[in-house]
Amino acid sequence: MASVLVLGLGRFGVNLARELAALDHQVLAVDSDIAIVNHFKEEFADVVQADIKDMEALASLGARDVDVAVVAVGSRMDASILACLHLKELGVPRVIAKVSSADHKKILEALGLDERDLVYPERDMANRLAHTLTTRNIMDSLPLEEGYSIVTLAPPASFIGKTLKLLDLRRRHNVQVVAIKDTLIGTWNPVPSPDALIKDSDQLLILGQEEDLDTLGGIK
Amino acid sequence: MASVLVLGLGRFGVNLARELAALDHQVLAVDSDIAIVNHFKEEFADVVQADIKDMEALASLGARDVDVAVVAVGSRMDASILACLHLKELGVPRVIAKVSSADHKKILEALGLDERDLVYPERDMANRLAHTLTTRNIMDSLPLEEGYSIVTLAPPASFIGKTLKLLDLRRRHNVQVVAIKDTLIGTWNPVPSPDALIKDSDQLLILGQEEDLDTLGGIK
Ligand SMILES: Nc1ncnc2c1ncn2[C@@H]1O[C@H](COP(=O)(O)OP(=O)(O)OP(=O)(O)O)[C@@H](O)[C@H]1O
Ligand SMILES: Nc1ncnc2c1ncn2[C@@H]1O[C@H](COP(=O)(O)OP(=O)(O)OP(=O)(O)O)[C@@H](O)[C@H]1O
Repeated sequence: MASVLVLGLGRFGVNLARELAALDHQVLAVDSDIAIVNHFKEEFADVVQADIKDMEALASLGARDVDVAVVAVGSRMDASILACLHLKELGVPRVIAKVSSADHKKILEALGLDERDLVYPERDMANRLAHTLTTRNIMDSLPLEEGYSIVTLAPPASFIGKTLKLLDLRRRHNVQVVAIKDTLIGTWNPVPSPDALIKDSDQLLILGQEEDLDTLGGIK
Repeated sequence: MASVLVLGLGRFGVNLARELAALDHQVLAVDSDIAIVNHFKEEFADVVQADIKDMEALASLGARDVDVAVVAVGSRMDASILACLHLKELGVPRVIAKVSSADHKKILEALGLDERDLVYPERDMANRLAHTLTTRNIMDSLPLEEGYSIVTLAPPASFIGKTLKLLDLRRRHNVQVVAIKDTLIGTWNPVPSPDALIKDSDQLLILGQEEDLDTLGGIK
């Protein structure tokens, strides 16, 4: 299990610290606001007050020896940038940061953070929501680069009682059904039979390009 | 295309308004802070100042006639809750809200918002990150309920040059490879051949239960 430094206890930092602790990682949670630190003393085994802009403070927290540091202060760009700079200087193997704008992301990339280690939850979720806005059929989606996505789809009324073979989604909509979940049983079947009838209690996992998925999501 | 009311221009609201406009939806963006409204006058066709706690203000914005309203004020719970209440009373067909805590979510559900219409980006992304922390192999994931997830995996060193048949992931790790992307060509192949050799430029799309995927992510 990894030792993780979580810097900043806003909504992202707190949820991260909780989930990491639940996965048995060793977590040190940090915030500059003493009221916040005290609020979380009971919940987190190790939570301390420190200003992450301060290199000395980070070193004395033992930053040098952690496996991963997560800079979870999104809206104070100065603190975020300084902390990332110091953590890289202290040799932390992996530095992850929550960013609050495209510029913030560019700056941290320039400092040497890996693009995959820069997270922008508000933008990612806003984009996903925008694509599902005209329909609740598309329940969730995962963008896959190159314009592909995988989505979970509640079957539109016109699909119910038909077979995958009949629906012929690959030819008619240029998308691929990669799995079907029978929500009554609760398992995902990754090798769906072309002759199985679609039920309204099914969920379809579908791979395709975004425009084709948007079209699919709009079907009644 | 839909008419969408975006209430609150924080990071989530702004990114949402932008993506909706890019998808050709008709967007009315709203914030109570005049400085913010003025800042976005150039970028958004329709942006106005209003206090979303105020039912009259919402009605005069034309809230009654929109297809979707998104309450994107996460950290002011009172404004968020009052706006949701009013929007439901004004008969808006779909009301979506960004929530900032589990309690906030419960309250809005009690007001009649659909659970699928409550988004909590900071928590969702924190949870996803927590699961990928010990490895960069798992590049992204989409939780699928019932403990299932679908993940994009960069092949570990020990997979390179082997066939799916040899790797036998289904029997050895209880996971299913649903597609392989050849990143050199840029397309996803949803019917991967059992005899194709895995290249380091491939990406695997894998369906499985979370503990099995975590194990897979830890493979060297
Ligand atoms: N220099 C600093 N050192 C340590 N903690 C800090 C520093 N500056 C801000 N913080 C703390 O970081 C936390 C998160 O900051 P902030 O709320 O600005 O970020 P955010 O990205 O908007 O948060 P959220 O995760 O809720 O979206 C706050 O609790 C704040 O006290
Ligand atoms: N009563 C209100 N009426 C209209 N706009 C409001 C009201 N209260 C707050 N806002 C605006 O909503 C925006 C977002 O609010 P806030 O930053 O508190 O939410 P957030 O969830 O933390 O945002 P983010 O999307 O950045 O995470 C701010 O620009 C603020 O001016």
